[in-house]
Amino acid sequence: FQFTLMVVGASGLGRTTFVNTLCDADVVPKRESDEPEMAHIEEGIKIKPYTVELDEDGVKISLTVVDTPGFGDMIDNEHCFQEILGYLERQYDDILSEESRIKRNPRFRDNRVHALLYFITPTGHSLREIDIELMRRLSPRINVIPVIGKADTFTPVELAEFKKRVMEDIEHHNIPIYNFPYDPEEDDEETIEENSELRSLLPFALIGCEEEIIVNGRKVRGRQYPWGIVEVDNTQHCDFAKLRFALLSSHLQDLKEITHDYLYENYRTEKLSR
Amino acid sequence: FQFTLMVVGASGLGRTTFVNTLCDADVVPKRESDEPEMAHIEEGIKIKPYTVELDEDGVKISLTVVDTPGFGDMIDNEHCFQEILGYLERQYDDILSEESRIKRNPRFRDNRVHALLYFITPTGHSLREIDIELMRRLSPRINVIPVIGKADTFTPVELAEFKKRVMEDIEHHNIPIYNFPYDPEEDDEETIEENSELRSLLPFALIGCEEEIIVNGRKVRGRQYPWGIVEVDNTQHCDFAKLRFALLSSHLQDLKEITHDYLYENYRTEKLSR
Ligand SMILES: Nc1nc2c(ncn2[C@@H]2O[C@H](COP(=O)(O)OP(=O)(O)O)[C@@H](O)[C@H]2O)c(=O)[nH]1
Ligand SMILES: Nc1nc2c(ncn2[C@@H]2O[C@H](COP(=O)(O)OP(=O)(O)O)[C@@H](O)[C@H]2O)c(=O)[nH]1
Repeated sequence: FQFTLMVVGASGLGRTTFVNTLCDADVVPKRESDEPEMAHIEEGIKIKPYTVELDEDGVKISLTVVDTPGFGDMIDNEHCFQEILGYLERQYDDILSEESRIKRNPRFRDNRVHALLYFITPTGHSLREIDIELMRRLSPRINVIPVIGKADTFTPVELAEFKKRVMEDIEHHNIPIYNFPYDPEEDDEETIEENSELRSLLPFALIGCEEEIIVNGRKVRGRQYPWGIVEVDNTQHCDFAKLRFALLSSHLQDLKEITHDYLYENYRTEKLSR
Repeated sequence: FQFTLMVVGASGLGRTTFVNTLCDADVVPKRESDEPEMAHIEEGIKIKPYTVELDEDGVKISLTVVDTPGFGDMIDNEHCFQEILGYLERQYDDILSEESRIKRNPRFRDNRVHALLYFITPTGHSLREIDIELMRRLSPRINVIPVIGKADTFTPVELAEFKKRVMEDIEHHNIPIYNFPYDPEEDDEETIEENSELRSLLPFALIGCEEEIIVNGRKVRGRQYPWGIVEVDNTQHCDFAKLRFALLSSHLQDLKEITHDYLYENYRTEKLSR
């Protein structure tokens, strides 16, 4: 299987750490130089794909992660949206031109992006203007899945309140995110239950970490604070494990089908009828 | 004693909670309505002073806190700087016109702001463009003290690294923040030691909370996580207690003197010689 995932969010929300935790490897390098003289040359947003081979319970997956460092770091972030949208549409244009070729190119790589994880800043308030605009502008071209970065900054009560408020905002602005769709009439009991559970977790509370800590003699991936240890793989502490299973296993096909049969087709119709 | 403190920072960094913890009272109301239809009418920045009477070990202090909700929430934040600078200079203009009056106004209130706490987003990377610009543009008019909001999102190692990087950035860009100045030749041993300790804490790691939790039978102000309890007043967990003592006790006079004798005088000279 091949799957392409884009991650977008303000810097410092743990995007890089999450990708490395997802792949259990140092796929995205930690910021090279945060030297003061380098750090403030705001180059704006960059788009960088990384590919890694994963083995999910015996199933080989070639996972491409498209990182977008620099999003939201400027005083004026208007052009960031264009850069990302441009990248997504270029992958669709490649398919469009490949489809109309007489002679197929055997080495053609389909780089369409199947899902976008949008890291929401854990403010405790409602969505900011930049959050709404990004999801609104990109959801016609890609499956947008909202997540909360550094979710360990919330107490359980605050987390529940924040999730509720974010989803209220998304519904109020009619933003068509990917919400694990199901048909209560057609689908079987198990699918309905699985999808409605995943939908109730939106936005997924993510915690990333790159260290292993020994807890009661066992090795766990976690963050060590003076007041306690947060465990990434503990579903009581965050939604990391459930999101990982949905992306790389249970919903990988669904995300690809929606991208190919719906999102790409819409783009193609729009483009050809101009 | 009278003291005026401004707090500035991106929303969701715990600014409101910090002020209420500092005053041990609900001085700044929690966001009134975060209703979805209200939340996104980005009105831009607002400037709201609140006054509260405090009793610091028998010394009465009339503390005015100037809150600045809306800073940094827009896609384009250029005008935020002007709004804050404008407010600070208007207080100086009031003094200027009062000074040149023949008949003094007995009820005149001096609203000059003596210090500004700038809440840096705990990204784990270097300062963002908006952080640099705010401190650079305001430090000629006010004592700027950088602090880290929601510092409980850092492990002790990450916190030490982040503090070091922030100060490297501030030095690299020659931003004249308030760094607890002392003169190794003139000052006595105790002052040198106290000021160099406070300087080494910059940027202060702040944690705010409004709940009381019972720990081992005692009431503490803290945040309760599934993995442990963070205590605001515990100097092992954050710098809240040390900053509070510096602002409301040991350095209150120093901050006022620098504002009146140096920052205001510079403004007056610039303005009158135009
Ligand atoms: N509290 C907390 N900190 C995190 C988490 N993930 C990463 N960090 C820390 O946040 C900082 C920035 O992480 P990074 O992954 O580089 O963020 P990015 O800029 O969004 O890619 C680093 O110091 C990480 O150790 C998390 O889930 N919770
Ligand atoms: N992790 C953490 N959360 C905090 C802290 N202080 C406040 N919060 C939470 O962050 C959210 C926003 O706080 P608020 O003070 O309104 O932020 P403001 O927008 O900067 O004024 C609320 O859910 C608070 O409970 C803190 O020190 N650490």
